[in-house]
Amino acid sequence: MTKIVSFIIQKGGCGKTTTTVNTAGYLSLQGFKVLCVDMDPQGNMTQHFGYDSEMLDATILDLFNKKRTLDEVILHRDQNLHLLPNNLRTAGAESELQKRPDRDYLLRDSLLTGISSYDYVLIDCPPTLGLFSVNALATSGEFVLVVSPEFLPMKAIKPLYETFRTVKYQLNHTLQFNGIMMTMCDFRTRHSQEVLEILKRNFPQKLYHAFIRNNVSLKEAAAYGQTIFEYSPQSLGAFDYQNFAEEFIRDHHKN
Amino acid sequence: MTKIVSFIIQKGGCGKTTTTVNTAGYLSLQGFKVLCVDMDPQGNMTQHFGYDSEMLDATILDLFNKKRTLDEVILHRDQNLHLLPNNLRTAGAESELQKRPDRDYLLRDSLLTGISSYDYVLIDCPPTLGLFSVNALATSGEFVLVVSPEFLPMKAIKPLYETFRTVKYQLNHTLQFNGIMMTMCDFRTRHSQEVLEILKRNFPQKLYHAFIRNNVSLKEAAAYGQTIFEYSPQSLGAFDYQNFAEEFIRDHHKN
Ligand SMILES: Nc1ncnc2c1ncn2[C@@H]1O[C@H](COP(=O)(O)OP(=O)(O)OP(=O)(O)O)[C@@H](O)[C@H]1O
Ligand SMILES: Nc1ncnc2c1ncn2[C@@H]1O[C@H](COP(=O)(O)OP(=O)(O)OP(=O)(O)O)[C@@H](O)[C@H]1O
Ligand SMILES: [Mg+2]
Ligand SMILES: [Mg+2]
Repeated sequence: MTKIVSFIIQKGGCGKTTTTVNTAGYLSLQGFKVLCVDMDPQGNMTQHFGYDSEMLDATILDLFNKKRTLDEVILHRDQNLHLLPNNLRTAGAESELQKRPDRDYLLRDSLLTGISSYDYVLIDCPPTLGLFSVNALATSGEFVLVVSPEFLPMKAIKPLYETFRTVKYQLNHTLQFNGIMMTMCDFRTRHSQEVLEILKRNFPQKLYHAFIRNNVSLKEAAAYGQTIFEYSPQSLGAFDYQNFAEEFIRDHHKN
Repeated sequence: MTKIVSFIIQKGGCGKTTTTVNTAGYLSLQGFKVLCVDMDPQGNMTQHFGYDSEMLDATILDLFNKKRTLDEVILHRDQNLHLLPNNLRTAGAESELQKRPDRDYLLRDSLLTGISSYDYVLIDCPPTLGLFSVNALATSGEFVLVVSPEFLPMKAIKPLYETFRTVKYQLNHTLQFNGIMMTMCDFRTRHSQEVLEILKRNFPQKLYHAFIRNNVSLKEAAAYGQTIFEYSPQSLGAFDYQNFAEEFIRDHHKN
């Protein structure tokens, strides 16, 4: 049974792309077949995997417009890791896509035919709660809320939770809240400890034990178009994402 | 002559809101009359100034829909610092606003009548290049590109530059590229030094000398609804933003 999971928060720069890429990297090393979906027209996930997003012939937009099939658009990044890429052409088409009657199910309908061979489909969301994030939630069995332990990111949680409820009741009854993953953490500061306390109090069951520390090798890996496991497997970043991915897998098999 | 400046980059989490708020804070302390405009429906600037964005009666959306006048919407945060607030209601209205013939000038037309008493209008942009960022650029005399010295944020510069050219030729001939300001800097890492070198090489005339170091007091100030000058005037963050604001003022009077 293919697990479809969105990594989401509308606040910018919380580590969504870094988390989706590195979780996919670890899962694929463990032998799981993973399809990554870049739902951000800025194409950061596509770039993080080493592709020049603006040079691609086909992207997820061609799938939405039924100009290409899934097989024609998917990039075979590695044996166990495939990518549904994106670029800014999709941003330009957003207001047209908004007008379509099937606008909430563009992604779900595009994936319907061809994802049974994957163990996981991991979706990277853009920093908004618009059409593309709604599509991601409408397609997913669950979502992971990615947050850095800071005040402004924390403000994003309540509106996101409300969007989750709306999508669950109107578009996708199966959608579950998988959990909250904290990244870019430096718990030496009082500020991040205070945020951690607030999250523990409000979401005791949902907070992942694993968290990701601030680690420059995660930034560098993106510059080299690699996952952290390819770029620097002995780094703190690789250790932390292994920890998270192990908990993510365990959680899944528990469900 | 009122100076209208946008702080922009579509990449999420680069410090746009923190920069707009603290630059406005410094300018207002120097006696300049400043109007801050929150063009991000997530309302982070509104929250950073201490308001509960979701509880507001009137926001910038009411201005776009001509339901309220500028005076009715503007919040008088301090004697020299006023705010045009925003919240998620505006996100819900985006696809309607897109359809309007005056959609690119919603902000410009809303400000036309009432900004002559301000020395500066500073606009905080959302993490996209859609309707709201285009409106910000169509209204501004200049824009400051806010970036953190990392690979993924750097990938955003070229598409932003292209959007600037398009807006300049189609919507606003007066629009100028003020400069690039680097924030969230930790120049002990090779990665950030490499990015700095690339920016110096590609934009020698545009890079501000002043930059903002990573400093937790900037995160804390947001949690207290204050500018860094109110929250911790002796902090590194206050020193760095003073430096930047001084250079920003000098540049302006030079133009
Ligand atoms: N744990 C970490 N330690 C250090 N740097 C990190 C970490 N996680 C992410 N980064 C860096 O922080 C920046 C933001 O991360 P990322 O782009 O993954 O966030 P995002 O939520 O996807 O952003 P957006 O909202 O723009 O999509 C990137 O430059 C990334 O390389
Ligand atoms: N120089 C700095 N040092 C430490 N933390 C910072 C600094 N500048 C900003 N921050 C923090 O980093 C996070 C991102 O900053 P901010 O929200 O201002 O970026 P943004 O570009 O406005 O994000 P978005 O794309 O979501 O609008 C916030 O939690 C903020 O408090
Ligand atoms: Mg991203
Ligand atoms: Mg912001």
